Amino acid sequence: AIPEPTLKRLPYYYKFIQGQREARRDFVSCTTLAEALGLNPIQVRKDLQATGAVGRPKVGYHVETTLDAIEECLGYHNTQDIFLVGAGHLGQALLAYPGFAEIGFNLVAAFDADPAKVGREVAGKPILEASRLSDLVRRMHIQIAILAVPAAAAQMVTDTLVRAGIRAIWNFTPTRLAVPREVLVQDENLLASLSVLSKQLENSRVK
Amino acid sequence: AIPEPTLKRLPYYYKFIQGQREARRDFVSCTTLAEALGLNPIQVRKDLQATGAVGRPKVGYHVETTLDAIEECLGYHNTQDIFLVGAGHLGQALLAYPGFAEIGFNLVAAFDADPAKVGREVAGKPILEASRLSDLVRRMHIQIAILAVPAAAAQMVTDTLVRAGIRAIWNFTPTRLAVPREVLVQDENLLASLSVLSKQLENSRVK
Ligand SMILES: NC(=O)c1ccc[n+]([C@@H]2O[C@H](COP(=O)([O-])OP(=O)(O)OC[C@H]3O[C@@H](n4cnc5c(N)ncnc54)[C@H](O)[C@@H]3O)[C@@H](O)[C@H]2O)c1
Ligand SMILES: NC(=O)c1ccc[n+]([C@@H]2O[C@H](COP(=O)([O-])OP(=O)(O)OC[C@H]3O[C@@H](n4cnc5c(N)ncnc54)[C@H](O)[C@@H]3O)[C@@H](O)[C@H]2O)c1
Repeated sequence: AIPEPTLKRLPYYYKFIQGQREARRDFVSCTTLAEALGLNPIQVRKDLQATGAVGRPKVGYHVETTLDAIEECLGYHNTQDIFLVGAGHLGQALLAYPGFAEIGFNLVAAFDADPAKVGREVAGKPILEASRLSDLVRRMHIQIAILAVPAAAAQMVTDTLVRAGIRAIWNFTPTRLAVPREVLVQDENLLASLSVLSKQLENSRVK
Repeated sequence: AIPEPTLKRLPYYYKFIQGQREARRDFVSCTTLAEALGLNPIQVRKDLQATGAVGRPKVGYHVETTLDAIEECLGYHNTQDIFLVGAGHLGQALLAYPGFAEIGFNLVAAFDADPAKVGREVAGKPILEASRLSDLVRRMHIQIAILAVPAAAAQMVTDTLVRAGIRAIWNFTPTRLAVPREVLVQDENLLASLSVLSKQLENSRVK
């Protein structure tokens, strides 16, 4: 399996190499990539090799086949249907974002407990009644759910998702979710992230 | 300076210990914290010690003073004015979120290039004309800006912020920003994060 730090860098290579394709270039070198992204060229070479892409000495990596290798690696080729739970401020921003479809994720529907939201649509996606979540996860074999409910509802909704067979949760709530070992959780704690940035800023000033 | 992995865990300790305060408990042990958060008690002890909090053998950490130590450490005591650039779907969700104020960040105003948005308010915060950004960053000595503009505008807005004296950028765009060494950037690449989760799910199935 590909190490996580490499996986996190691949979308940046992908975006840059797409720019090379638009500029009608056929090859791109590790040095060009490294300079553009402020990375070490040896790290770039290692990352690209991890995707199976092959570079030619003095010529570089073929733009089309490298884009293909990265797409394969990040699963951009297979579309995944995913659900969103909690169609509030953050949930609606995620529903309206075209970027997820571009990388193979089809945000099929949102679920909410607020009757005033149920029955509406955001960016063409329906907001359904929260009570239908469990049945639809099961029937549609949904693997990934995005959690954007208030912290107080987070664990309860998680338990419903896990019972219905969810395999991974992308968690935007500040709550640490208790899940069985076979369920993956990726926390996106935005408050922690801002605090860390601010603290690093404070540390950098002290020097 | 406190290591970043520790800083990222502190908000979870903070939230759990707040719950202890609401349950009128005076002390909390590392074991209780570790069990609640699925962490190793030795790691918890090391993290709390890094904040300056002192535990008493067999009794644990005093709830009030430990909350205070974590607040001090994460800078929750000093309010920091920050700007948001790009009042679109994501920007408006961030403006409407009360969580930032709770940890000492005052999202003062948003800036946008779309005349239809300028002059409106979201959650009581004004959306101002993008051309005023540079002057107001300078006059209000703003240190941190949140970037939520389209990828195509990201570098241009960043250059404006840097010239005006910004010290740190919280970047939600998928663009890698080129900034001078003394400016901090924290990337929040949500697309990469979802791709990584999906790839890890794929890896876990193969086993
Ligand atoms: N908005 C942000 O910028 C932001 C930033 C960081 C973290 N978060 C976190 O993301 C989550 C959502 O934040 P928000 O600002 O969108 O909040 P919000 O209150 O605007 O939206 C929450 C939505 O969840 C729905 N909901 C509540 N209980 C539910 C349940 N049991 N089942 C289904 N839906 C339910 C509500 O009806 C509401 O529509 C919160 O946990 C918050 O801490 C948000
Ligand atoms: N919405 C999401 O869930 C989401 C998820 C991941 C990443 N992102 C990233 O966050 C950014 C914002 O996404 P969004 O969905 O809110 O887009 P959006 O189009 O809804 O909002 C962008 C806003 O930026 C404004 N803008 C454009 N150029 C500007 C400039 N030069 N100065 C000031 N304002 C300017 C636009 O008028 C608009 O209001 C994008 O880079 C996107 O890739 C968004």
